[in-house]
Amino acid sequence: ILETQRVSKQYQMGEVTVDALAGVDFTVGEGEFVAIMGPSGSGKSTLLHLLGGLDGPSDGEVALAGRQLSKLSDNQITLIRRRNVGFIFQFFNLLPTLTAEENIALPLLIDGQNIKKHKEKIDRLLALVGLADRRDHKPDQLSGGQQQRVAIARAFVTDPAIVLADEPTGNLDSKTGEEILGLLRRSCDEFGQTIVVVTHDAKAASFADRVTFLMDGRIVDHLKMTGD
Amino acid sequence: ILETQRVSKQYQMGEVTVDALAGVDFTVGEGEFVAIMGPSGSGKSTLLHLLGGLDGPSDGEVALAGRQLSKLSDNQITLIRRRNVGFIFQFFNLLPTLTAEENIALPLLIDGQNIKKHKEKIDRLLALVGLADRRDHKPDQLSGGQQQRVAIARAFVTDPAIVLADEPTGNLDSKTGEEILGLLRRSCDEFGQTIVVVTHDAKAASFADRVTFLMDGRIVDHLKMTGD
Ligand SMILES: Nc1ncnc2c1ncn2[C@@H]1O[C@H](COP(=O)(O)OP(=O)(O)OP(=O)(O)O)[C@@H](O)[C@H]1O
Ligand SMILES: Nc1ncnc2c1ncn2[C@@H]1O[C@H](COP(=O)(O)OP(=O)(O)OP(=O)(O)O)[C@@H](O)[C@H]1O
Ligand SMILES: [Mg+2]
Ligand SMILES: [Mg+2]
Repeated sequence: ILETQRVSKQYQMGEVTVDALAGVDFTVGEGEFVAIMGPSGSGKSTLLHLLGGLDGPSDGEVALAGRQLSKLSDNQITLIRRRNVGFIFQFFNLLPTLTAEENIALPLLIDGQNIKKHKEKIDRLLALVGLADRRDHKPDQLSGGQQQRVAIARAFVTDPAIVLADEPTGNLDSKTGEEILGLLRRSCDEFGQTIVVVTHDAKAASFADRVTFLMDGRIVDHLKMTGD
Repeated sequence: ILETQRVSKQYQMGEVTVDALAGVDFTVGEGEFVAIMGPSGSGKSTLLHLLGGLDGPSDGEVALAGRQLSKLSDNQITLIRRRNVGFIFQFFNLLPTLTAEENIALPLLIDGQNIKKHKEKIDRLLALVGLADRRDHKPDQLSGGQQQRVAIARAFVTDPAIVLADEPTGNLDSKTGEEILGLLRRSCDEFGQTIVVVTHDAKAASFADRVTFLMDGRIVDHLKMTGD
């Protein structure tokens, strides 16, 4: 359902070329829960953004929801992402003028839905991430971990087939973090969602089916989690 | 050197009052390394901002560098903070138009210093956080953990007596995180700096002399780290 073939991503800084990713072959099957780990700066966020069609590679091919992105226009890629992907950004990207509840509802609004029809779902998501009593707070009236949880809830509101999460527990205490990881695990086991989590947290990786390790823009190792 | 007495912080949300902190007595001695832990939303960032004079309490007293802040004007508090405190924010607060190197140098500039005289110190800080080859990158050309490391380096550039760090390893892999924690520990042991770290990471807390636990805006427990 997600795939990169020989993918590279370079950034030009004057005369210097930064190789953020080099020759990455990465595949995620439908309904899998995969974790991506690696040192700071190793290319994890870059890979996640390519997988979600938020950016294009310098070289190689990316397939999202089975569609090869190099063959599609930007508009087509945007539609595929909106239909299929929930993205949890490393720094959330919440709208500062909207409340927690409105930020969570935003993907539905963008999709042309009538938000009133989804009130029950939004209430349930707020409760799932422990923010029922913070629904009217704007981002600057929320703690760091509360903002992160708004971003997490938002990623699930369209019931997407694929959830891409960039360090979803980075600002959470271990108890709250485990609740979120449990939510991701259940989405996979009960609802068949495909989950890709970038994480520095070994405990988060332990919730996945397998772990891929990045270093200096390349895949260097794999680990299969034999859950027992 | 840092103290809160019976400190409370309330936010008014229409008819509802949010008690971010309630009756907090907290003291840090000169040259100590203290960690503050607690669930997401328990008041850790709020407490750190009050300790650094970035905000005022609703009730109670705050002393910074031995001075009682309620007796001082905003300008006086700002001067005391600039002279004595290096702050690492939970979400960094880097200037998007400046490079990593320029962001690190900013406190010196604000202090009216000639930055050229401090080139060696800035080079050393860049190397200490592993960003020598990223000095010309702006924040949007840096990974999340690289941005965090710029914020960390910036907090040390004025050799402040006090460093207040809000989740300084939240976006770092465990190896890089330990290097940063080692840097904080050495600042305390070798240079006598006073360090207060808010963290969700038990390993980070283990580098401290003692740990204070917050829950629902109150101090609920203490732990002395008997380092041996
Ligand atoms: N401006 C504000 N208006 C209303 N409530 C606020 C405001 N700022 C913070 N709060 C509330 O105060 C409480 C404490 O916030 P704080 O940022 O100190 O938590 P924290 O312990 O740092 O959490 P985290 O670990 O998630 O960063 C939270 O419940 C938050 O919703
Ligand atoms: N726009 C850009 N221009 C130049 N270099 C960039 C740009 N964006 C990212 N990079 C570089 O690409 C590399 C990979 O970045 P990426 O954000 O994918 O790392 P990461 O693995 O997510 O790191 P972290 O764990 O710190 O979040 C980094 O070394 C970074 O400096
Ligand atoms: Mg990243
Ligand atoms: Mg906080």
